[in-house]
Amino acid sequence: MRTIALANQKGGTGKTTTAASLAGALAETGRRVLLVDLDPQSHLTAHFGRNPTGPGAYELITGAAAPADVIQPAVAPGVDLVAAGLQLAAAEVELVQEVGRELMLRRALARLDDNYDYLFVDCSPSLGLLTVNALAAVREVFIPVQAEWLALRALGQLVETVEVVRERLNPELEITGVIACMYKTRRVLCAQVLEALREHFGRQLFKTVIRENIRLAEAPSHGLPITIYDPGSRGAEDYRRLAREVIAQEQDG
Amino acid sequence: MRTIALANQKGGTGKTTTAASLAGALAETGRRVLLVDLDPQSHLTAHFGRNPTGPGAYELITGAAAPADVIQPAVAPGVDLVAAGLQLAAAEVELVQEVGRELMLRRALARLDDNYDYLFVDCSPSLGLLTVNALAAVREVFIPVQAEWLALRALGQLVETVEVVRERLNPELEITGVIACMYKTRRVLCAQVLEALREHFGRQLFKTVIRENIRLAEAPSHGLPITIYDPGSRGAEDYRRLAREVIAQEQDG
Ligand SMILES: Nc1ncnc2c1ncn2[C@@H]1O[C@H](COP(=O)(O)OP(=O)(O)OP(=O)(O)O)[C@@H](O)[C@H]1O
Ligand SMILES: Nc1ncnc2c1ncn2[C@@H]1O[C@H](COP(=O)(O)OP(=O)(O)OP(=O)(O)O)[C@@H](O)[C@H]1O
Ligand SMILES: [Mg+2]
Ligand SMILES: [Mg+2]
Repeated sequence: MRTIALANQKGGTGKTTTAASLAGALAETGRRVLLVDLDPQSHLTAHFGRNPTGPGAYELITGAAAPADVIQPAVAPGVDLVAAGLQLAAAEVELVQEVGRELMLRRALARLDDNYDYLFVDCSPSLGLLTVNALAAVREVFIPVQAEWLALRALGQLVETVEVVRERLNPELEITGVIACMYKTRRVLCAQVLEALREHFGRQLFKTVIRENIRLAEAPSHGLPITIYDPGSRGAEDYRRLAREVIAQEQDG
Repeated sequence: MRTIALANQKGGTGKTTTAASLAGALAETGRRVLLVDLDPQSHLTAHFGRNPTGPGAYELITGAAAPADVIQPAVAPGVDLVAAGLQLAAAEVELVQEVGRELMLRRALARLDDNYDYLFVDCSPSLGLLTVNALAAVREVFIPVQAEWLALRALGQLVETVEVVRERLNPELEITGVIACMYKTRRVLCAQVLEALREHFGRQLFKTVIRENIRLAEAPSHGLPITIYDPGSRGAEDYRRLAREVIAQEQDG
């Protein structure tokens, strides 16, 4: 099972949209995906039209519930979800004092039966305790980036945080993908930022660029991933192309 | 002096761009503006090409420095800035235990000489301790909103938080403006969300809609507000129009 955090502390860079859409595209190939909504704002949960207030990630990380109790099966074909849960907002403050506070998600996921090919954790726009929990619990990080200048400057700190987590908590952690999202094809600025990303990240930058497509912004209001909401759209096309690159990584192991 | 927090816990809704651009547009009318960057990610500080690592908001809220020591004058004509400062990221965790932890910014700003017509506090995408400090310290909240569905659902929680701060810490606090940002004029979805905002917020929703304009995304890479970077652009036009509405509010008191 590949375990991947979708992280970027800059707001609105496409983390949630990528979680939902990539899950949908991978599930179309028969791969089984588990999504964990680790953002107290519960947008991923809403993206699948689920109730954000039932038991969820909070109960999971505090050990109050086993994974099986909080997994909502088949929120889309081949995709299961652990909702954020109402209490998750309190977690960042409550858990500050707990011994081993950064390893709570990791311990919880260790109890997971290996029924999935992919586990994605959607993070909030911060590098706080919940995001550190995600980074300590997975082997890989994908970074969705908006191809704009203010988003670019956030990357340094994120890479640094991944480094610290690797050194102190999780030696296997690696940035295995950077995804250019919400790309506006006719903009010179986007092209310049993309070039800068390529120079900086080299092979870590996925070749697939996710273009801006209104269907991706509409899908959550219907509680559906793009691959179901509008399978013929550019948004679905781009995420399928990304999924193929992600799958090709399985070979490089 | 009008004191205004730019708040929205949803990421990437235009808070920082609005802080910089509205400041620039108000300063053009001769009004003096002080900006406080209360986001540890220091994007507003970067927007004016300033060093995010000098003394700044952290020293201000902990009382380690007086306002005069951390204000950087004339980052643009008529606009002064308190940078985020390197330590600000630590503040959310360090200050959790302090007595009166939500009122630290308020106490610091009370020491400010009344040299300004407008004070704007730019918040991070969260409803954590720093944002609560901002809400407890100002009389008004402007909410920049992206005209998209995932952004819309964040508003309920924000309004609730404003309510709690009003009841428990700051009885004068009021949402006096909602600003539709990054508006894509040809999109049906944007128009639908705008309609929903109008129904919900009525007069609180500014008539001016800030349209998407690449110049606004380019300006920060030059360390300039849009009104200086490209005064003839749509982005500058829209923010000037917004500034006129903001100024007209001065009459309603
Ligand atoms: N490629 C795209 N084309 C059009 N709209 C998009 C695209 N990707 C995302 N969006 C829209 O942009 C907004 C921000 O995206 P999203 O919520 O996925 O980002 P995020 O990084 O998860 O944000 P946050 O930091 O708040 O968690 C949402 O309204 C989403 O529907
Ligand atoms: N009207 C606009 N047209 C084009 N680009 C815009 C517009 N407003 C903002 N942007 C760009 O969109 C991105 C997000 O905007 P901004 O950083 O101002 O939002 P924010 O709410 O402050 O984000 P965060 O939640 O991360 O603090 C930035 O790259 C910015 O340059
Ligand atoms: Mg998100
Ligand atoms: Mg900002």
